[in-house]
Amino acid sequence: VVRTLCVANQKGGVGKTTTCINLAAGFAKAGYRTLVVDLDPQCNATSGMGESPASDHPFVREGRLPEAIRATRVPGLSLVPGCREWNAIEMLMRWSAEDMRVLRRRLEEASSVFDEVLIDCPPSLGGLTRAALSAADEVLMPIQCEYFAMEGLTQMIHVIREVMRVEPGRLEFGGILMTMYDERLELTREVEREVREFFGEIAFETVVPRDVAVAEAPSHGMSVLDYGPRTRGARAYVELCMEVLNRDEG
Amino acid sequence: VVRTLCVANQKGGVGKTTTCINLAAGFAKAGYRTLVVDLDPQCNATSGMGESPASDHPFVREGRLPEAIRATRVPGLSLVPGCREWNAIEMLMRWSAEDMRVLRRRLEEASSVFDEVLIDCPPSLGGLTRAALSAADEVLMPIQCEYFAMEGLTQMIHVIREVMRVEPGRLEFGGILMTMYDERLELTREVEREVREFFGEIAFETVVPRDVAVAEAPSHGMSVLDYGPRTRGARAYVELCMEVLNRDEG
Ligand SMILES: Nc1ncnc2c1ncn2[C@@H]1O[C@H](COP(=O)(O)OP(=O)(O)OP(=O)(O)O)[C@@H](O)[C@H]1O
Ligand SMILES: Nc1ncnc2c1ncn2[C@@H]1O[C@H](COP(=O)(O)OP(=O)(O)OP(=O)(O)O)[C@@H](O)[C@H]1O
Ligand SMILES: [Mg+2]
Ligand SMILES: [Mg+2]
Repeated sequence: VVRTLCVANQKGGVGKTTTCINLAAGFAKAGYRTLVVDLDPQCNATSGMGESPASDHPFVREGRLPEAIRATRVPGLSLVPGCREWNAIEMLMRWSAEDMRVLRRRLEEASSVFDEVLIDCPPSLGGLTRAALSAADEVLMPIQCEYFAMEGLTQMIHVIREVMRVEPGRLEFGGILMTMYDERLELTREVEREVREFFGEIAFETVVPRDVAVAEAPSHGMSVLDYGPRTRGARAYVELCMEVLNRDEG
Repeated sequence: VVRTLCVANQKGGVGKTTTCINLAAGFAKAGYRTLVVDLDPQCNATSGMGESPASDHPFVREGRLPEAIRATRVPGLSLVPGCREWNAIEMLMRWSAEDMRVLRRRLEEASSVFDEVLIDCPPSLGGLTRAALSAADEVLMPIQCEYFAMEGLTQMIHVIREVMRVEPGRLEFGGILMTMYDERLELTREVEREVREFFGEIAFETVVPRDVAVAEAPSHGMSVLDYGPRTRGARAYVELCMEVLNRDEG
């Protein structure tokens, strides 16, 4: 049975794309057939995986979705590329229930041959993110341990609860991941304390440290697991992968 | 004569809000009557200045805009607060020329008593950012010196040129600002080289170093100029302020 994980947070630059690419690589290396769907008009997940954007978005173009899926350099990891034209689409995209049903049906049709699907979202609570939430089984929220992090989360959680109400029992919280963690900073430790107090079990044990190898990897079109397997960043994403898989069994 | 600066970049987490707050504080301390307009539904500029969001957005609610303007703790610095309800509005916001004319007229009416107006934008190229671009005289683009930075800029510049075509002679490039600069990292130095080669004079001389004081200041509702005046981050924003003012005279 395929599991669809939506990686979302309206706060920008918190590590959504980085988490999508590296967690997907971790699943693929653990033997799970994995698909990344790039729903962000910036197409960072697409370029970070060494691919180029599609000229029109597979979700909007007519025809079957499976044709749009590309294999990547990582065995077992495939990609539905993003599209820059999507900007126009985002602006057209009303949050209509019909749109979402179409998107979910097409995604289900395309992803039946996979074990794990990860959707990378833009930094917004607009139509694209809501579409991804309505197509997902779990939502994973990367945050940075900084002041603005907690503010954005409450709004995000509000929207997630809305989607959960529309269709009870489908979408669950996949977890909150602290990224770019710098244990030397008081601010980082303070926000972590707040997050663990407020969210308890929902927050992952694993935190991803700030590690320049993580920021360098996409410029080589590679995940950090391939670019720097012995780095702290790569080890943290492998740990996260294990934690996500164990939660699943739990 | 008032100058309106739009601080925008669809890439998330690059320092748009931080630059808006700190540059505005710099202008106010230099004796310029300054207004910050928070157009981001996250309302980070509003909370970072120690204020709370409005219940409905002054731009959308009927009535005169000047009533919505609040004084802040910094003498000479005022704020049009953001609104979380704006999310619904962003989704409703078509890029209609009529919307933009209304917004620009209301902004002009409200800002005539100021010397400098800075608009903080959400991380997207949707209606809110386009509205801000069409109401602005200059656009200032913060970037981080990381791999995804250059990719996003080309799309951003494409939209800016579109706005410039619609009304020639109004909007100009205010400059590209490198933020969270870490001179120890090869990646940072490499991207800086690329930015200066590609954009030349448009890139500011001033770079803002990564400095935890900058990230701590908003949790106290203060600019870094007030929170840590002798820190590297504060000195950089003062330097930027001088550079922006000098370019104006130039
Ligand atoms: N653990 C880490 N250590 C160092 N740098 C990191 C780490 N995680 C992410 N980065 C860098 O931080 C920047 C922001 O990360 P990323 O682009 O993944 O965030 P995002 O949430 O997808 O951003 P957006 O909101 O624009 O979609 C990128 O340049 C990325 O390379
Ligand atoms: N020079 C700096 N040194 C250290 N931290 C910084 C610096 N500038 C910004 N930050 C921190 O980085 C994070 C991102 O900055 P900010 O929120 O201003 O970016 P943004 O572009 O407005 O994000 P968004 O795309 O979500 O609107 C914040 O937590 C901020 O405190
Ligand atoms: Mg991203
Ligand atoms: Mg911001």
